[in-house]
Amino acid sequence: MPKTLCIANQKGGVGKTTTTLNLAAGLAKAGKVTLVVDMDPQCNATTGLGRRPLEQHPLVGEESLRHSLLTTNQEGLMLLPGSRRFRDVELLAHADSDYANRLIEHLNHDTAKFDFVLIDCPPSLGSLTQKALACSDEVLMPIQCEYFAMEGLKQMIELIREIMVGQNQKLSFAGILLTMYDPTLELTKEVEDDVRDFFGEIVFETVIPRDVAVAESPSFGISVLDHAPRSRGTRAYIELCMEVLTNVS
Amino acid sequence: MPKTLCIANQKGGVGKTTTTLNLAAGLAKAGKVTLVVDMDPQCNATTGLGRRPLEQHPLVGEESLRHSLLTTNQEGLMLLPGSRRFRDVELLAHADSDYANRLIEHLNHDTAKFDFVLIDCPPSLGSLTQKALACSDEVLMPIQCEYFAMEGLKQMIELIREIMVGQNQKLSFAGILLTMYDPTLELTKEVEDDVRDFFGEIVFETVIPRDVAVAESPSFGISVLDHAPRSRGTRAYIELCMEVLTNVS
Ligand SMILES: Nc1ncnc2c1ncn2[C@@H]1O[C@H](COP(=O)(O)OP(=O)(O)OP(=O)(O)O)[C@@H](O)[C@H]1O
Ligand SMILES: Nc1ncnc2c1ncn2[C@@H]1O[C@H](COP(=O)(O)OP(=O)(O)OP(=O)(O)O)[C@@H](O)[C@H]1O
Ligand SMILES: [Mg+2]
Ligand SMILES: [Mg+2]
Repeated sequence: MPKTLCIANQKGGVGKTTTTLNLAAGLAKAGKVTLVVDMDPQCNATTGLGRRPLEQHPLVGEESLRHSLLTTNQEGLMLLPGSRRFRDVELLAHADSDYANRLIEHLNHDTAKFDFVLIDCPPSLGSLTQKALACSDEVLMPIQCEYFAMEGLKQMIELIREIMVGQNQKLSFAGILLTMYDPTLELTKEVEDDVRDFFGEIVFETVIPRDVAVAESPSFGISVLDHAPRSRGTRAYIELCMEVLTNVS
Repeated sequence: MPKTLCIANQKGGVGKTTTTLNLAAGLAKAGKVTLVVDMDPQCNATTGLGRRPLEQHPLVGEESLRHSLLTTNQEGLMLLPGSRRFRDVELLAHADSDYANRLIEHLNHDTAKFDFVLIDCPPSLGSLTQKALACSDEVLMPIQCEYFAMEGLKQMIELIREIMVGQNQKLSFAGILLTMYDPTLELTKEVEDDVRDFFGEIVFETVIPRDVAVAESPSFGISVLDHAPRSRGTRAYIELCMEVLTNVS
């Protein structure tokens, strides 16, 4: 059975998709067969891997996921693409629909050959994110070191705790990841201190620096590890990958 | 009747809340009585103005909005705070609920004394944003000059055109606003050229530079115009305010 990681945060633009893609590429380079699942109607994870969104979301169809899996520019990394079709988003997001169970079933049956499954979530605490949390082993929360960051995090943690005691007893925290970190800004330091004081152990040692190479790589459909192998962004995502692998074993 | 502006973009973290707060402060300083409506369950517009979210969302209750309006640290600027309560978010977001019409009724009846109403939207194209679009005169779309920016914009424009011919014939484009603009990055220049080539006239002349003073101001509950009056961020938001006032008249 694969280890399923859900990359989630209600706050927008904090680096969820960027972390999903670059962590997945790092895991694949470390020899782990990895799948990225795009649960965001924006389909940024799909296009960031150089692929196009599907007409119909694979999780809404009857067929097994195996038929929809795509290869990527990174060996050992596959993609379950997303869909922008509103009908599918509404179907998947409808809280009491049986699509909820289908997601869990689909993911449990069709992903056995993977070592890791990473699920990229939309910026919301609605049903799509809740379903992704319900079928994950761990949740990784990227946050920016900015004022609004702390606000949403506490609400997010409450929701995760509810799911941990309710729908998914196996769910645990992979960690909180500081992204777009700029050590020259006082604001960054202040928020980092707050987050480490408040959340302690569950904050990753690794921080991801703000680095334009990271923002450029999705336009080439590759990870920053391939786009700019000697960049600070690459070094940080490799470090994160090592930290995730150490925590998992 | 006030002019109602909806600040929307499905992409997260592009500066929707920041633009709502600083444009509203600029309009108030220019002598226009202005109301900010917080439609985002994250309630960043509420806390960014130094206020706390309500237990129950004012749009869900029976009472007139007048009872829930709050003053802010800026004279001439009032706030209709948001709520983080899931029940309310689900109620407001349920596509076919009565609450859709209630929003339009509430806004039409209780805001007559304002010159401008600015609605801050969540990072989604779901019902909350669609309802806000349905009761607005104009829509302002902040975007970052980054690769994923263009992806979501086309889908957003399609949705807006649908609402323009369907539910709300009075809706028009206020404009596309480039935010967190960093002229030293090639990526910024490339995306700006793409956006101006593709969308032409509807892109504001004014661009908002990346400026840490802008990110600091919400932690004091004031706009960047008060937090750092001589900053580049302040100058840009005052310029934007002039451009919006010129376009409106
Ligand atoms: N370390 C970094 N350095 C520089 N830019 C970054 C970094 N990480 C992410 N970005 C850029 O910041 C923007 C936001 O990142 P991303 O889209 O991954 O966030 P997200 O949380 O997935 O957003 P959404 O909430 O819309 O899903 C993107 O344009 C991305 O390229
Ligand atoms: N011009 C700027 N310079 C520097 N930082 C900025 C600027 N504009 C916004 N920010 C910061 O970037 C982050 C994202 O901005 P903001 O929260 O306004 O975006 P949003 O689109 O409202 O996000 P969401 O999609 O979560 O609602 C915030 O931490 C904000 O302080
Ligand atoms: Mg994303
Ligand atoms: Mg916002």
